[in-house]
Amino acid sequence: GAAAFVDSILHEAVTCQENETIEIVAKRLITKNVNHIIVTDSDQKITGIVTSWDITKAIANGVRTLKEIIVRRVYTASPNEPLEVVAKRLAQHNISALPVIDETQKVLGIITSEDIAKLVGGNL
Amino acid sequence: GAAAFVDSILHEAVTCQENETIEIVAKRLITKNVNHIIVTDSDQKITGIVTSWDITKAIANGVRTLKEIIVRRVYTASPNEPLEVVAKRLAQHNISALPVIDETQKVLGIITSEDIAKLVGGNL
Ligand SMILES: C[S@@+](CC[C@H](N)C(=O)[O-])C[C@H]1O[C@@H](n2cnc3c(N)ncnc32)[C@H](O)[C@@H]1O
Ligand SMILES: C[S@@+](CC[C@H](N)C(=O)[O-])C[C@H]1O[C@@H](n2cnc3c(N)ncnc32)[C@H](O)[C@@H]1O
Repeated sequence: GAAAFVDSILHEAVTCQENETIEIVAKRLITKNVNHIIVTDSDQKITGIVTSWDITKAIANGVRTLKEIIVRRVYTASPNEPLEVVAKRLAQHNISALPVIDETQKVLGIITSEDIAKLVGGNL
Repeated sequence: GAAAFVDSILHEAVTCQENETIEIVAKRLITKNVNHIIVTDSDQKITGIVTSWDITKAIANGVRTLKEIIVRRVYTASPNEPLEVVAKRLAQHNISALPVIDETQKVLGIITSEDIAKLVGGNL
């Protein structure tokens, strides 16, 4: 397809802090109508990711605190990467979103498999 | 892109029955490593869908039974539809999966935005 890059389809990320509860994070995912929330520190630097899948896992395993379900080893994307490259990354790791960060680990946004699938439908 | 149709990328759907619990459904989503489960009757006909987003919503709202979170008005796909058409349907309704059914409402499989995004990465 046309040379499309991450920065043309990334959108604003929903974020949370480590000291919040699973219930608060669940409410934010629902209010914002998304499946992914990026965990950040007070400088907006990425420290992890939590998804509706992780909250489902907490229910499956009877886990109560947010810190227990935060995923720390996060695959990310840079704004200037081609979409083919990030689509391959999603597929390789069987994940549905990549936080977009700059060289200082600051969160710039997020790109999801839903965003990429929209391109196939000619939505841009 | 090449003329691709739903039947070339659909995969087996994880299913459940109406009388199961939220916890059992959560465990199945995690064990199968997916976000969508299709609710079927004893003839494998579709009666609804539940996703990890719905389970997150149950946490956010303190809801306890599966029947309360099953989504009944389900958007679906047919095996012979072009991928562009189903990608547009996903985007239009802001959803991440379409159960694939035949003319008798029998579940043949499922297609997700992750499956479609893989095509952009040249995975097929
Ligand atoms: C392995 S996937 C399986 C289900 C489905 N493919 C999905 O992504 O939701 C679910 C797990 O991937 C993790 N995950 C999602 N995006 C991620 C990312 N960018 N980096 C690392 N883990 C991620 C989630 O936190 C969750 O624990
Ligand atoms: C509106 S989407 C918003 C979040 C995100 N876009 C996603 O799909 O997970 C979440 C809701 O869509 C519903 N949903 C997912 N696939 C569906 C489908 N094929 N038909 C009807 N509702 C569906 C889920 O049951 C859930 O209640």
